[in-house]
Amino acid sequence: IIAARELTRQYGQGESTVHALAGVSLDVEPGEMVALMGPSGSGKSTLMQILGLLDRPTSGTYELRGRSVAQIGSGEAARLRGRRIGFVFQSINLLPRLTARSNVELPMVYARMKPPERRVRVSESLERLGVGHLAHRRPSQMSGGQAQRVAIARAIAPGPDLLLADEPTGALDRASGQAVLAAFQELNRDLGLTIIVVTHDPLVARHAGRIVELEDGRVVADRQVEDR
Amino acid sequence: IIAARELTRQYGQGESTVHALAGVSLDVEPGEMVALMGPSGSGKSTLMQILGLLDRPTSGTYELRGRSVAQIGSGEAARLRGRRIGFVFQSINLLPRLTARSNVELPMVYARMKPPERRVRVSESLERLGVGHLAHRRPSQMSGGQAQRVAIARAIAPGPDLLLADEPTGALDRASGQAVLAAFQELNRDLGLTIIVVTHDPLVARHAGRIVELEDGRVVADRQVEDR
Ligand SMILES: Nc1ncnc2c1ncn2[C@@H]1O[C@H](COP(=O)(O)OP(=O)(O)OP(=O)(O)O)[C@@H](O)[C@H]1O
Ligand SMILES: Nc1ncnc2c1ncn2[C@@H]1O[C@H](COP(=O)(O)OP(=O)(O)OP(=O)(O)O)[C@@H](O)[C@H]1O
Ligand SMILES: [Mg+2]
Ligand SMILES: [Mg+2]
Repeated sequence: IIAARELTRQYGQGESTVHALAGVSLDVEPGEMVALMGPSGSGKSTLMQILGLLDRPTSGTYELRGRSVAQIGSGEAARLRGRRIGFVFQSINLLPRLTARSNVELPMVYARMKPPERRVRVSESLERLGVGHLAHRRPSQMSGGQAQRVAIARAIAPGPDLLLADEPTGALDRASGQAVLAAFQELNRDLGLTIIVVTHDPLVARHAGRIVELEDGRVVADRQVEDR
Repeated sequence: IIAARELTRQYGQGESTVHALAGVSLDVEPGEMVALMGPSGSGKSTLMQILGLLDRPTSGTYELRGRSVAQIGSGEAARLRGRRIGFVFQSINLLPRLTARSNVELPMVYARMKPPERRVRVSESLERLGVGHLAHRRPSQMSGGQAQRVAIARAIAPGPDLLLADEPTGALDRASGQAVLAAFQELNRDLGLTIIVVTHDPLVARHAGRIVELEDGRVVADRQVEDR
C-alpha cells in the first residue's frame, strides 16, 4: 500500500539547512501494523506528514496504492485524506470552535459522504473511543486525554484503509491507552486496516507486527516482532 | 508551601454540571517532589490550574506559602506566576509567532527581571533541556518533543520555587524523558525546588518522593515511595 524510496525533506537553505529526512525507504503491505519509533527530532512526524499527503518530499519517490504521489493534485489529495487516510496529529489539532461531533464529522463532509451515514459514523467512533458523552463539548471543555481520543475518533470515522497515528496515546493513562490500542487491533484484524503508529510507548510497540526505528532522518532498524 | 482543603471545581449548571474536582485536600511541604496520577478526566489538570493560580476553585480553601489565595488579586497572581511558580502545560502552549528564546523569556519580562539576567537564564535553561540549538526557531519549526522541552525551559528559567508540570514527558522518547527527569531531580535536590508533576509514566512516578492519585475529582491514594 506504501512504497517509499529515498525520501528526503529539507528545511531552510545553505548553512542552516535542516535534514529532517535524509533518505528513508519503506514498504508497507496492506493489513500491516507498524510501530515507528526513534528519538525526539529524528524525523517521525515529518515522515508521517509525507505519507499522509500533508507534505511533499524534497526528493525521492512515494507510491500510494501503486500510484506515484507526484501525480496526485491537491484536490485529489484532499479527498484521499478525507476518506481513505486517517491522520492523528501529535498536537491533536481539533478546531476549537467546533464541538467534538462536528470535529469528527468534518473530514466526511469534505469527502461528500451523506448526512445519515456521517451521523452514524460520528456516534460509533466517539463511542468506540469512550468519549461519546462528550459529543457536544468543545475542545477547551475536555481533558487532554479526552481531546486526544476525539482526534482518534475523527481519524477512524470515515472508515479509511490507512491510519497514520502520530503518538495517539501520549496524553493517555495506561487504561485509556490500552483501550485505544485494542480498538486499533480490532480494526486491523477485522477490517484489515493498515496502521502506522508513531509511539514512544513500548506497550504500543509490542502489539505492532513490526517496528521501524528512525535516527537523524534515516531508518536504522526495521524488524518483525512476534509478541502479540 | 501548599495547603489545600476541600477544593471543588464545577463547570456548567443544573443537570449538566461537571464536577471536575469534588473535594480535594492536599498538603505539600517545601522541597517535596510529588507525582499526580489518575485516569483521563479525573481532574489532574483542573487541580494543577488551581494550584498554579490559573483558575479559582468553586469552593474550598487554598493557602500558598501560608497566604490564602482568595486574597491574591489578579495582578499579584500574574507576578507570582511569572517569577515564583513555573507551569508546564499539558498542551505545551508556546506562542506560535515567537522564537523559542522569546517564548522562554516572556514570563521573566512580565516579572520585570533585568535583560542581562533574563538572557543568561534563557540560554542556560534551553541548554539544560537540550534544545539550545533551537533558540531561534518558531514552534512550528520544531518537533513535538523539542517544543515540549522549550515549554519546560520556560517554566524553570525564572528560578521558581514551585514547579507544576502537567505531563512534561508525554511527547518524549525514553532518553529525552529521562533527561527531563534528571533535570527535575537536580533542581529538587540542589535548589530545593518543590515539584508537582502530572504523569502517566511509571518511570517518572518512581522517581518522585510521593504519589497522589485522583479519580473522579477526588484523592483516592496518597503514599510515600522509597524507590529513588
Ligand atoms: N470547560 C469545561 N466544561 C465542562 N467540563 C470540563 C471543562 N473542562 C474540563 N472539563 C471536565 O473536567 C474533567 C476533568 O478534566 P481534567 O482536564 O482536569 O482531567 P485530567 O485528569 O487532566 O485528564 P487527562 O489525563 O485526560 O489530561 C473532565 O471530565 C473534563 O471533561
Ligand atoms: N519548519 C521547520 N524548519 C526547520 N526545522 C524543522 C522544521 N520542522 C521540523 N524541523 C526539524 O526537523 C527534525 C525532525 O522533526 P520531526 O517533527 O519529524 O521529529 P520527530 O521525530 O517527530 O520528533 P518528536 O518525537 O519530538 O515528535 C527536527 O530536528 C525538527 O527540529
Ligand atoms: Mg513528532
Ligand atoms: Mg490533563
